[in-house]
Amino acid sequence: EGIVVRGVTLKRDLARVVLIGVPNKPGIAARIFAHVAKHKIVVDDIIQNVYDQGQVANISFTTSLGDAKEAVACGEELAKEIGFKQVELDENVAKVSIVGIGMKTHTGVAAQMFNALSEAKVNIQNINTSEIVISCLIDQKDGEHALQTLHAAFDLDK
Amino acid sequence: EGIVVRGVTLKRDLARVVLIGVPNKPGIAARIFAHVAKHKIVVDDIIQNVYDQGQVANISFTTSLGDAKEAVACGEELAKEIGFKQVELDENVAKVSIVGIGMKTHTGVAAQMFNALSEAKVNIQNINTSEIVISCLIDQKDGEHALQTLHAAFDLDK
Ligand SMILES: C[C@@H](O)[C@H](N)C(=O)O
Ligand SMILES: C[C@@H](O)[C@H](N)C(=O)O
Repeated sequence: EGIVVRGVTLKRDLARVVLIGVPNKPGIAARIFAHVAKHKIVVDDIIQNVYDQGQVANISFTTSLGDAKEAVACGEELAKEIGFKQVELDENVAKVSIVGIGMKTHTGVAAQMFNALSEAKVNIQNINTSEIVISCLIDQKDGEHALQTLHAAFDLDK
Repeated sequence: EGIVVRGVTLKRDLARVVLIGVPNKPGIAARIFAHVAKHKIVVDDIIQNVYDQGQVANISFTTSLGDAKEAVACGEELAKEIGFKQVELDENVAKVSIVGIGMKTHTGVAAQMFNALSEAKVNIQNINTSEIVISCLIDQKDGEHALQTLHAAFDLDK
């Protein structure tokens, strides 16, 4: 059985924008991200969760720090146009990721990552998983510490 | 410049569980997924969004339909133990994904996927992106239609 987690990466200087209470009906995500693209904002990750029995969604995306103000302005235009509750911004974000293969079938891997960060007292903001990458958004100040913690947790610093 | 989107996949018979209003402090995600693993539930994707100025998070995960009841029972135990508002279940879910390379730097790709689904009147529940895979959770009944729509949208059915 091969080594599952092959590396850890850290992406700094990100901003996180979340659109809260977006109506959950077809066409909304398309409209939002067409508008974001029109503002020439480069999007890193998009994370959306539906809740309140499928009535609304929170849509979060990350951009470079440089695009943060533009992204919020864009979000506020959309809040008026589409009609949703709130736009929030966090300009103090980094993304730490573990990279591997077949991580889905090794159910413990995500839990192991969250556990390592928790023991290092690093708060996890957003989570985003696939078979190949599990990413956590954290405070920028925790970036280096999170990187070292995960290297140790997955035996990668030998 | 190579072809960015190489294929579309559909994963059927999924259930979506969302834990609503989870306190946003270190150790919670670790506790939740250790508990889920203890119940022998196999988790497909995990998506977490923080909101309300970082006070709470919604954490969503997908499992097989067969694990749905167990996953909800597990979520409800955690709601009591940890103290959060609500657990919701949708047993009618499929995941459609576009697979490619370097999709982040081609900013239009996600917007193009959302647009194609919107024109097909397919509602997007959850969204989850990385450089290699962009996944949307949709209603099970829309699975086949979404698959064909995306094949056509990305010129993959020639
Ligand atoms: C919220 C948003 O994703 C909506 N459900 C859509 O399909 O566009
Ligand atoms: C909500 C949960 O992810 C919490 N922030 C944690 O770090 O565990």
